[in-house]
Amino acid sequence: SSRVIAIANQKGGVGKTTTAVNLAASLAAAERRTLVIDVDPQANATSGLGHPVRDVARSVYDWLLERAAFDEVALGTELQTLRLVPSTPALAGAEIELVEVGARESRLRTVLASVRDRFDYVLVDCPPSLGLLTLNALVAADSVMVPLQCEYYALEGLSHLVETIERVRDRLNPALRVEGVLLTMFDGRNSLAREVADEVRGHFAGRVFETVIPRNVRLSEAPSHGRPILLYDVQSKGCKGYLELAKELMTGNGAA
Amino acid sequence: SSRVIAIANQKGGVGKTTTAVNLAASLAAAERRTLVIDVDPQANATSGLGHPVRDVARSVYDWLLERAAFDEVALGTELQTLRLVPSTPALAGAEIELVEVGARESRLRTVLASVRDRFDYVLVDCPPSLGLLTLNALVAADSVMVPLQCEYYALEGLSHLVETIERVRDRLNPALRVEGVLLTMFDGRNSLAREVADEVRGHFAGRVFETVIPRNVRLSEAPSHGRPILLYDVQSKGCKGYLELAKELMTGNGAA
Ligand SMILES: Nc1ncnc2c1ncn2[C@@H]1O[C@H](COP(=O)(O)OP(=O)(O)OP(=O)(O)O)[C@@H](O)[C@H]1O
Ligand SMILES: Nc1ncnc2c1ncn2[C@@H]1O[C@H](COP(=O)(O)OP(=O)(O)OP(=O)(O)O)[C@@H](O)[C@H]1O
Ligand SMILES: [Mg+2]
Ligand SMILES: [Mg+2]
Repeated sequence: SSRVIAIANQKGGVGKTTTAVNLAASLAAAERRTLVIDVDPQANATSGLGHPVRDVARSVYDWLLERAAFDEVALGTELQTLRLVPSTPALAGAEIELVEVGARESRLRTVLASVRDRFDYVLVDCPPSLGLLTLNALVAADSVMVPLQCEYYALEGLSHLVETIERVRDRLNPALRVEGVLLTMFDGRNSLAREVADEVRGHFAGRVFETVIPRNVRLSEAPSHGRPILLYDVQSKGCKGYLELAKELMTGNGAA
Repeated sequence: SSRVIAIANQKGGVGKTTTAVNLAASLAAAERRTLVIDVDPQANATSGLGHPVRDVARSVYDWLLERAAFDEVALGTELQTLRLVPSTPALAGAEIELVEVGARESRLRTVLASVRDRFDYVLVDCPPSLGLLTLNALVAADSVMVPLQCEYYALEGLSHLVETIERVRDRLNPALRVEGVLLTMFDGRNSLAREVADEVRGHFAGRVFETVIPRNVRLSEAPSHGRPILLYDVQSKGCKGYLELAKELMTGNGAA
């Protein structure tokens, strides 16, 4: 059966989209049937997987409000076993539109229920906030993966994210667990990064992935070609990092 | 008379908070009376200026909803002429609470009107979204400064931000103009960064600051000491960058 994983962190620029796109591509390369759902109005995962935002006709917005079915919205990618539910900037309007709808936090869980079993992994890329779009992802998910840049401001926000996850577990999604914290953009020469990494491993013992994603400029170049790193530069350190992460996730060595 | 500048970009992690805190400190060091208003529920500008989030009793949330006066909310900092209106994570609730209030986009402009003339510069640090909190900043502001990391995803979001600024100008704040785009975390050895910088200067001719903020690890270390770079490492490249930016802003050489 399928595993739905929300990629979430309200801190901006920590590598959520880069993780959603490249972990999904690595899982697809290992022949797991994989779906990326982009619930960020920035629609970076959408363009990162080769679909320019201006070309997107129907999006996750239509699917959430049941104006379109999954098969009318889902797109293919360059990888056979990887599909995408795209986003658009118009999704920002959903935050306000959803406030007035009943059971507003579980729209995604509802529409995903009938299609999730077509996939082994469903990764949901979240915006940098704890608003209704991220809440929908947390309610629909089995677990949460938290990309974390090893910097002070990112560390500061972690406890607030964990509280939010616990509140969602208590009230809306009892099965929700933390898949793990993923250290991203890591530069071992930087003492602050090492200090933050040590602190996170202390606080979240057993819930931090072994795999650490290094800072690697090739990861930031790949999106301008609309391709995951696997299809842009398979030899790069960034690519090796996400292949390793996929392996760790598939073998269940992931964080508790 | 005072200048109110919103520091905004819905792309996460581009240096909004780092710019708000360090530009403000540089202006204060030049004896300009300066106020930072933190409207991001992450409250990074608040802790970056030495006020741990758990110590904040009253915040911008109370001021916006007129439950507290400016003088009950504003805090001092280590710099004589720099004050702060702090944020708290509870502010995330304001996005939903403000939806139901009349004239919800102009709450900040209303409460700021009676105090803005006590300051030469008011900088508003925005969250990574185009929701009601950022809209409040855009309606209250005279101009918008847009920190931009020289990366592909950040560039992609720029046109959407400019559209939003133009919509706010047409409907809610006719005087709003773009103070300028500020290139941040710039590493000249990186060809993608140079390409993005060239593209931005092409698109926004005359509206890009001369000053470019280099990537400098000291800027990411300073917040863990709750101090702006000026009080953490005045010799650093990052500090020189923000002092230069303050000078460019004060002499009016800023972008059109
Ligand atoms: N390991 C890495 N090495 C180098 N650059 C990276 C790495 N991971 C991500 N980046 C780049 O850093 C920037 C931020 O990453 P990304 O956009 O994935 O973060 P995000 O958390 O999704 O941001 P947002 O909060 O805006 O959604 C992007 O320009 C991306 O290309
Ligand atoms: N010029 C720089 N050189 C090195 N590190 C920097 C620089 N500017 C900012 N940083 C670091 O990069 C990270 C992102 O910066 P910052 O938090 O200021 O961005 P932001 O746009 O405010 O993020 P958010 O979207 O979450 O509000 C922080 O950890 C910060 O310390
Ligand atoms: Mg993203
Ligand atoms: Mg910030």
